[in-house]
Amino acid sequence: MSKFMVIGLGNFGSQILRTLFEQGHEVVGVDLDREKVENAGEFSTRSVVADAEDNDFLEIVGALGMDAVVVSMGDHVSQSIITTLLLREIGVGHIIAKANSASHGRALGKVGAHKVVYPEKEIAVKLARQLTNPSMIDYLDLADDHVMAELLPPLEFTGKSLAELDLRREYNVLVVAVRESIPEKFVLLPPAEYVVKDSDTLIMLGKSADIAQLEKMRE
Amino acid sequence: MSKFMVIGLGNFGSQILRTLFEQGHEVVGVDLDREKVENAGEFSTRSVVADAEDNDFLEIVGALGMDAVVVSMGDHVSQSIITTLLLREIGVGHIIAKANSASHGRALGKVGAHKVVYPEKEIAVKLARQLTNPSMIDYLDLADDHVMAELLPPLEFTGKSLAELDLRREYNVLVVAVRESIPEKFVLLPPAEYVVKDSDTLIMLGKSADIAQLEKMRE
Ligand SMILES: Nc1ncnc2c1ncn2[C@@H]1O[C@H](COP(=O)(O)OP(=O)(O)OP(=O)(O)O)[C@@H](O)[C@H]1O
Ligand SMILES: Nc1ncnc2c1ncn2[C@@H]1O[C@H](COP(=O)(O)OP(=O)(O)OP(=O)(O)O)[C@@H](O)[C@H]1O
Repeated sequence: MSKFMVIGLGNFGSQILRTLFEQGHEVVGVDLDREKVENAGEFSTRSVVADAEDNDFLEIVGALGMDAVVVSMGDHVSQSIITTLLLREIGVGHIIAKANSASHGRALGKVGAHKVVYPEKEIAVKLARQLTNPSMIDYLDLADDHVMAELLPPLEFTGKSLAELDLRREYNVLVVAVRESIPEKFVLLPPAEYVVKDSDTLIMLGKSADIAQLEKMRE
Repeated sequence: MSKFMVIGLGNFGSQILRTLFEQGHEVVGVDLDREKVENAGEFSTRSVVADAEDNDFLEIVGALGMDAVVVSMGDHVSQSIITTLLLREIGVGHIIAKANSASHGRALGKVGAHKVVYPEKEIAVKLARQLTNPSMIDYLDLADDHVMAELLPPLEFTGKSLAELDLRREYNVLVVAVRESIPEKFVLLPPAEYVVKDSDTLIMLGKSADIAQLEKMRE
């Protein structure tokens, strides 16, 4: 069991507090707003009304003893920067800060955040990709321009086996799994003779441009 | 090129507006707040100050002609529900609505949202998983309790080949790729004689519990 502190109990802050609490960890919530602190009482070990920019407070409440501290005050840019700075100065070893813009994120990194997250941007980029390409069910950016994508197969794939389609040679992508929907079943590394149905989705790995090529075939 | 409308220009709304605009699509931003509308002018085709709960307005501004409309008013629960209802009543074919709680999301579904997104919750769950398990770099939930995870390999894997480790038989997981960090290189479906280095990360597929087993080995 680990110990976490979350400073700033907006939408994101209270979600991370609740998720860690429900996983059985010790979590402390901090906010200036009394009502938010009272609401957080149900999904935290302890919740405290305080100003996180008060240096003495961070030491008293035991920020140093936490496995990680999350600073979630995206719209309160100066407060989040000062709080991150103070946490780093007292020696907190793992600080995660939420940013609402790229410049805010860079400043948080400079003053000591170990990790910066951009929740709205991350989901906006994913949603934009799904809106502009309906065959893309879900994806994850990997490294070196590779993506893992779950796609509806192009219509001309239906009724053909993976061996016939020879996706590695033809399109430079790798089918690592198939999700069948009737009944819902997940087939890891399907055999070459697997025949694609139009109700299947294909989980593929490949370079972003190669995957995009396949997405366009269905339009 | 497609046409999108985004109603509610908070953090998430303005991010999705900007992302779609930068991808070259026609985007219309709507908000009650004049300052937010003026700021959005730079990253939208058109931005309009208006009350989205005004039925006539939605028809005049052409919501019906959009490929999709995003309703992003998570904290304004009643406004987002009424706006979603009105959009559906005038016949908009693809409505995506942001929710800040599960009950808000269910109500949006009932009044006609085609898709409900929970940006804060989705990233909070991912961050909580990374915080409580430092060997987990990134992951994506697939179907039927399967996950795709990028993990730091357990220390005892270092110096062993994938054939020796025999991960499919021993742990019921599949290594679909390896990310080398020095130099950064991505190896799709590594050969059986690939020897794991401690600076590599392994991209694996498997059941959530089987992947979790591997994560724990590194603690
Ligand atoms: N100095 C401070 N000390 C403690 N809490 C603070 C301080 N300044 C602001 N807060 C709190 O931080 C919380 C979150 O602020 P903010 O709205 O900036 O976050 P956000 O990241 O935009 O929110 P969301 O997660 O809802 O998108 C608010 O509840 C506010 O009361
Ligand atoms: N009836 C309405 N018509 C148009 N815009 C509205 C209406 N009601 C609220 N808004 C706008 O919706 C925007 C977003 O509202 P809200 O804060 O509820 O969203 P949120 O999802 O919590 O925000 P964020 O994306 O920042 O987390 C605000 O800018 C507000 O002015």
